[in-house]
Amino acid sequence: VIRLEQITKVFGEGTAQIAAVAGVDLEVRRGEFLAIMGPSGSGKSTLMNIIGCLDRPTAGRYCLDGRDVAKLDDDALADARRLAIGFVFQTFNLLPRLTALQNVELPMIYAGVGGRARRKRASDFLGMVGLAGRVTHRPNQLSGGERQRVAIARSLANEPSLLLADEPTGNLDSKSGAEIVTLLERLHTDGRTIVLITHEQDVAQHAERIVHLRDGRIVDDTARLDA
Amino acid sequence: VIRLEQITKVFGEGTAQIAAVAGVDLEVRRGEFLAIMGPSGSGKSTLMNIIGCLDRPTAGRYCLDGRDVAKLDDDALADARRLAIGFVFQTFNLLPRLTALQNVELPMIYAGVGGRARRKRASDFLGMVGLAGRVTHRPNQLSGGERQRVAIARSLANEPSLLLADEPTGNLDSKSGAEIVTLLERLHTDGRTIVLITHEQDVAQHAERIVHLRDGRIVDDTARLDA
Ligand SMILES: Nc1ncnc2c1ncn2[C@@H]1O[C@H](COP(=O)(O)OP(=O)(O)OP(=O)(O)O)[C@@H](O)[C@H]1O
Ligand SMILES: Nc1ncnc2c1ncn2[C@@H]1O[C@H](COP(=O)(O)OP(=O)(O)OP(=O)(O)O)[C@@H](O)[C@H]1O
Ligand SMILES: [Mg+2]
Ligand SMILES: [Mg+2]
Repeated sequence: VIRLEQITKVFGEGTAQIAAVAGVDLEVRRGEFLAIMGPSGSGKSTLMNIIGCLDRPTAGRYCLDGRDVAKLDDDALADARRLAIGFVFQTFNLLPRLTALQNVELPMIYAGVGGRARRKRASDFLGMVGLAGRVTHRPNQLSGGERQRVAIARSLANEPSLLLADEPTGNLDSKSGAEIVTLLERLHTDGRTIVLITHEQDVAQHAERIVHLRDGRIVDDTARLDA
Repeated sequence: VIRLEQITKVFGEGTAQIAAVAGVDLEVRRGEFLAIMGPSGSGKSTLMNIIGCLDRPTAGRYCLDGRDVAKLDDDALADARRLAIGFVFQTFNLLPRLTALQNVELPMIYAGVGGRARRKRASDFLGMVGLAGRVTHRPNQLSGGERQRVAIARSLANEPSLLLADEPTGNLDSKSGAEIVTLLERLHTDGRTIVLITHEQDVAQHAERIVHLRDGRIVDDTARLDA
């Protein structure tokens, strides 16, 4: 479902240029559960933004579901992204003036889901991440880990077939983190393709395959032995 | 140096009231290295904000260096905070229009440090957290872990005697995280008092004492056996 060929992303100009991603080839099959690990600054989030159609590569080709993403205009790209891809951002990116419930409803509003169904589903997703008691809170009334969980609930809103999660347990204690991993495993068993960036070995162990990045390149690609 | 007596912090009104911190007694001695752990939403950041004089308790008494903080007006509080306390925020709170170097310089500007000394020290602190190559980047040109490390460098700017760090390794891979823990240990050996909120057992193990929070209360307080 995802094919990246020689993907490169360069920031900046002249001598200050930084190749955040430097020639990555990666194929992810439909229904696969992949974890991406690597040092801070090794290009993981940059790569994820390209996969999620939030950024375009400087060079290389990206085919999503067999279609060359470079050939889609911005509107077609936004459509593909909105309905098929769920994204959990490393920095959450919640809207500060909306409640937790409204933040989770937002992708459904774009997808044209009616008000009552929307609120019911948003409330179910928040329940799934343990936030039933926080639905009317706004982001600045939530703890770090609660905001992270609202971001996770929001990514599930349109029941996307591809879920991209950038360090979804970084702000969670081990118990809440384990609950999120169990949730991801269930979503995977239901048939979704999941790409997960994580710094934690225990979280990565639940994926079927782990890819290691270093300085913008893939340096290791291992299937879990008992997968 | 820190004495909290029956500290309580309640948010909201009426039936929607939440006691984020519910009657905490805690003493931290000068030069101690304390870790605070607990589930997401258990009140750790709220407690830290009170210790750092960024928030006032709803009830209870907080004495910092023997002085009742409630008796200080906002200006005196800001002074105490600015010079003696270094704070690493869970959500970094960097200024988006300033470079990494300028963000680290900021507390020194408030402390009246001259331009050349400031830039040299800011650059040294950024070097200590492995960001010598990123000093001119602005926050949106930095990875999540790089922003976290700028926040750590900034907290050291005025060489504070009390360092409060809210999950400083949440966005770091194990190697960068270990480097930060080594840095904290060194700062502690130099005589600083350190209070660290963390979700990671390996990080907490480097403190001399671990306090566990649950639902706004202290449920465990253990000195490390070999400390
Ligand atoms: N807009 C930009 N301009 C210049 N450099 C950038 C920009 N965005 C990112 N970078 C650099 O690209 C590199 C890769 O960034 P990226 O966010 O992908 O890292 P990461 O692997 O996600 O790191 P972390 O684990 O810390 O989140 C970093 O060194 C960063 O400084
Ligand atoms: N302004 C506010 N209004 C209402 N409730 C709040 C407010 N700020 C925090 N809370 C609630 O207080 C509780 C404690 O929050 P706090 O940020 O201290 O938790 P935490 O232990 O730091 O959690 P985490 O590990 O997720 O960062 C949370 O359940 C949160 O929803
Ligand atoms: Mg990242
Ligand atoms: Mg917190």
